[in-house]
Amino acid sequence: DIGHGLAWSYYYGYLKLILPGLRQRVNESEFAKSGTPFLKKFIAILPETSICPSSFDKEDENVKTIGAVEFSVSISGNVMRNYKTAVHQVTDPRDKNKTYLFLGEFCTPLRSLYEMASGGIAGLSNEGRNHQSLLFREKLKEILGHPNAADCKDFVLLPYRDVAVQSSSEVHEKE
Amino acid sequence: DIGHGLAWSYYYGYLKLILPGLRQRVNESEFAKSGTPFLKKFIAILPETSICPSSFDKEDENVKTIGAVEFSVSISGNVMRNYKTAVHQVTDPRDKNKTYLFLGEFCTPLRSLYEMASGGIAGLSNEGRNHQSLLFREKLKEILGHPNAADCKDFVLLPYRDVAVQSSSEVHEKE
Ligand SMILES: Nc1nc(=O)c2ncn([C@@H]3O[C@@H]4COP(=O)(O)O[C@H]5[C@@H](O)[C@H](n6cnc7c(N)ncnc76)O[C@@H]5COP(=O)(O)O[C@@H]3[C@@H]4O)c2[nH]1
Repeated sequence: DIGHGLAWSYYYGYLKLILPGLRQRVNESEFAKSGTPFLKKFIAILPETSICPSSFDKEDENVKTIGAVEFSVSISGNVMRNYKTAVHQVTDPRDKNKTYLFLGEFCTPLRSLYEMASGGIAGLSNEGRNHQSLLFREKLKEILGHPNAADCKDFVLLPYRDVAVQSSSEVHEKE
Repeated sequence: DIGHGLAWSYYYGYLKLILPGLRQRVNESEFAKSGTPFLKKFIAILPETSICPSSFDKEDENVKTIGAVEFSVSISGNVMRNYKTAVHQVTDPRDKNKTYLFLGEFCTPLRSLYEMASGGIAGLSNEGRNHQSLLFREKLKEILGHPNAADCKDFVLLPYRDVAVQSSSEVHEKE
């Protein structure tokens, strides 16, 4: 199943690389020194539609990307491949003086699922896409519960009902 | 199947992003101006064992990584994510004055397959790993043959019999 493959790939090709050293990199960054409350876990948002907006800024006027924590490592012949973990600032809409910081993204493997359903080659239906997204999430939770993944604890999988952005045909299909 | 998922992810999450503009970026780079013969297609090497060395330099004294062609784009909430395409110089062992350049890597999704077979969580056997590698290659060829992938022609999938690096236990398993 595609969703399972994406979960294994996300774990071994990304989470296993960025999570073990993340908290330390964050603590050594300028963002941690700012004194702003900072949730130092990597948040991977799982939009229900698998639509992964390219950036947070356009999606929510209260969220602004202010930079990234990064490191480089040679992987698979790609010398000093760069891994960036974006840092975002959230402003409390009821009190513009209250801000806090978080790390995260829209869970990138879902972007491939969305493309498979809309890209015209894979022939994946929206139901198939949603099913594979569920398989991805279940498999990733299972992997992260394994003792070998103990160094990947600074991570949150966050499902997000972005149903409002669905076109009327998608809403119709759901019914 | 895992291999199929990795092929779709490699296509939509990487090849579709880097291949369409690759030749132009290469032609505008310092490497193209050097006058050295330059094969301007992206080469993804598929080691038979799925072992993906971190860099070419250690693998072959005649190959040296001399830089990269890169660009940045906001993907999935990761602002200005960096995509590097490594440039390698090959020296002809029979004539040290003859060099040529190529772009490429050890096909990164295979690295996840290798980790799945050796990482102790997935329980994937070496036969399973080799089978998924074959499925990956077949699916990727199929995707790249589709009319929608016409802008991804500057690409070569290169299987490589790296069997010599197998431990005696792997060779034994194969028999
Ligand atoms: N947000 C985010 N930032 C990253 O830097 C990153 N790097 C990987 N991933 C995701 O982890 C998983 C495993 O990565 P892997 O490198 O094995 O496969 C990658 C890899 O084979 C190739 N690829 C993507 N970006 C690059 C890159 N910059 N250099 C080389 N290869 C790349 O295409 C596959 C799919 O990439 P994404 O679809 O971006 O999602 C990947 C994937 O789900 C990332 N996700």
